[in-house]
Amino acid sequence: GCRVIAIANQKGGVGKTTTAVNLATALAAVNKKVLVVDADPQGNASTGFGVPRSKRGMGTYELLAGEARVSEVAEATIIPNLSLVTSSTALAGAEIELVTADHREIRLRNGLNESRELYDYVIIDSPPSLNMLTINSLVAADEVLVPLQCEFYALEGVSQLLRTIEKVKELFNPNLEILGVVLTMYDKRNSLSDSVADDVRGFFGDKVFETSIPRNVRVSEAPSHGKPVLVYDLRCPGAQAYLHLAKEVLMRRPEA
Amino acid sequence: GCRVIAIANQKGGVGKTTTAVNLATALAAVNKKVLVVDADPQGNASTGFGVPRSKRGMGTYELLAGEARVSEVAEATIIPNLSLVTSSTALAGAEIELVTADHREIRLRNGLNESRELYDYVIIDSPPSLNMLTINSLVAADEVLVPLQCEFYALEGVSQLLRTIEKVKELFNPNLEILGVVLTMYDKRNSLSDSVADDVRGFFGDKVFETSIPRNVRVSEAPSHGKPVLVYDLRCPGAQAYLHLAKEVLMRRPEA
Ligand SMILES: Nc1ncnc2c1ncn2[C@@H]1O[C@H](COP(=O)(O)OP(=O)(O)OP(=O)(O)O)[C@@H](O)[C@H]1O
Ligand SMILES: Nc1ncnc2c1ncn2[C@@H]1O[C@H](COP(=O)(O)OP(=O)(O)OP(=O)(O)O)[C@@H](O)[C@H]1O
Ligand SMILES: [Mg+2]
Ligand SMILES: [Mg+2]
Repeated sequence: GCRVIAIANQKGGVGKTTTAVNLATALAAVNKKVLVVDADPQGNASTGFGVPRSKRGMGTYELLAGEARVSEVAEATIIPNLSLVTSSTALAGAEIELVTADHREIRLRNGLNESRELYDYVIIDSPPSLNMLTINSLVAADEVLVPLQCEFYALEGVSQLLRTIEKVKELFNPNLEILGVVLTMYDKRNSLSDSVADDVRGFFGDKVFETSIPRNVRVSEAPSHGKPVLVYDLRCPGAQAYLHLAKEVLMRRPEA
Repeated sequence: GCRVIAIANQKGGVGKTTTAVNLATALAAVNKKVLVVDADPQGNASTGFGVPRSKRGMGTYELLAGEARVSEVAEATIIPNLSLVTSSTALAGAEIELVTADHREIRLRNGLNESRELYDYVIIDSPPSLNMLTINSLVAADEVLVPLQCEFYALEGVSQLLRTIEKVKELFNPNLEILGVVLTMYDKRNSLSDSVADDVRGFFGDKVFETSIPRNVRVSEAPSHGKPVLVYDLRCPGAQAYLHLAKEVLMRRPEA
């Protein structure tokens, strides 16, 4: 069956988009059929695959609005086996429109129904908030992957995120499970990174992936070339870490 | 008169909170009476001043709801001359409540009216989005300070932010001016940082502050001690940069 994974954390700048783009690419590289859904009005995941703003037609907004089906909005990317539903500025308006819409929480789930027969993995990149777009991502997903930057402010927000996940599970999506937590921008020379990593492993136990993603400038350079870092520089530590993460994701299935 | 400055950028993790906390502390250090308003449900600015979550009573939520006046919710901090309006989890609900409320855009401006007689500077930390909380911050403010991380994805979002600022100015707040753009987490060893900095200076001209904030681990350690970096380690490069930034802010007044 298809696995739908939401990449979520309301803390900003923790590596959600970078994880969505590169985990998806790594899964496609081992011949999984992958769909990435850019549910963030910023549209960074769409940029990460090299789709210029001027070329973004129908996408996530139309899925939420029920105006198009997945097969009509999913577009091929430079990566074999990987399709993308882009985000456009129309999505910025969706947040406000959703608040007063019918069935507001299940719109993305309904929109992605068809994708379950077409793909092995659906990866949803969500915005830095616990708003209706993120709620829609959590309701549409079977699993949540939480990127966690090794910084103090990032640690602070985790309990708010867990409460939101619990609530979504209780009210809208009983199947929702936490696939795992991945430490990002880990810098072994920096004692803060280490102490946050220890706290996270203490709190989450084996939900924390063994792979942590090192801070690596090649990772942040890749988007300016419109490519995932796996394509931009496969040998670099960041790309290698995402390959290892993908292996763990393939091996690990939440208690179904 | 009082200067109300919103710290805004919808891109996550660019240094909004760090800039709000440390700029405010630097201004208080030169005897300006300063109020920090934490308008982000994450509540990181409140943490940055050492206010534990359990101690957060009435704050920004009550200001928005019209249930309390500034003088009732502003609380003293460890910093002389600096008061804080805290954020609590109640604020997470404000976003949805505001969408359908009367006068939804001007609620924070109304709530902060009284502060104009009590303080020299009001610094508002906003969340990583262009939602109702950020709109309220922009409508309440006279000036906008934009922290911009020297990274490609961060550069991408600037035009969306400028469009939103223009719209707020047109519809709700004709006095709103861009005070300036400050480059954050600048790493001179990294060519990406340099090329983004060049792009930003080319685009914004002298709106870009001369001071850029270097990436400095002491800055990210300070919140875990509940202190601004100016208090935690005044000599470090990050703290020194925020002192220089404050000097520039004092010297620079937008065309009134
Ligand atoms: N391992 C890494 N090493 C170096 N830079 C990284 C790494 N991961 C992400 N970055 C950079 O850090 C910044 C934040 O990452 P990213 O945009 O993926 O986070 P996000 O959580 O999606 O942000 P937002 O909350 O705005 O959606 C980006 O500029 C990205 O290129
Ligand atoms: N100059 C700096 N050097 C090193 N680390 C920094 C610097 N400025 C900020 N940081 C760290 O980077 C992370 C992001 O900064 P911060 O939380 O202030 O950004 P933000 O824009 O407020 O994030 P959000 O979008 O979630 O509100 C924090 O962990 C912070 O401690
Ligand atoms: Mg993102
Ligand atoms: Mg912040």
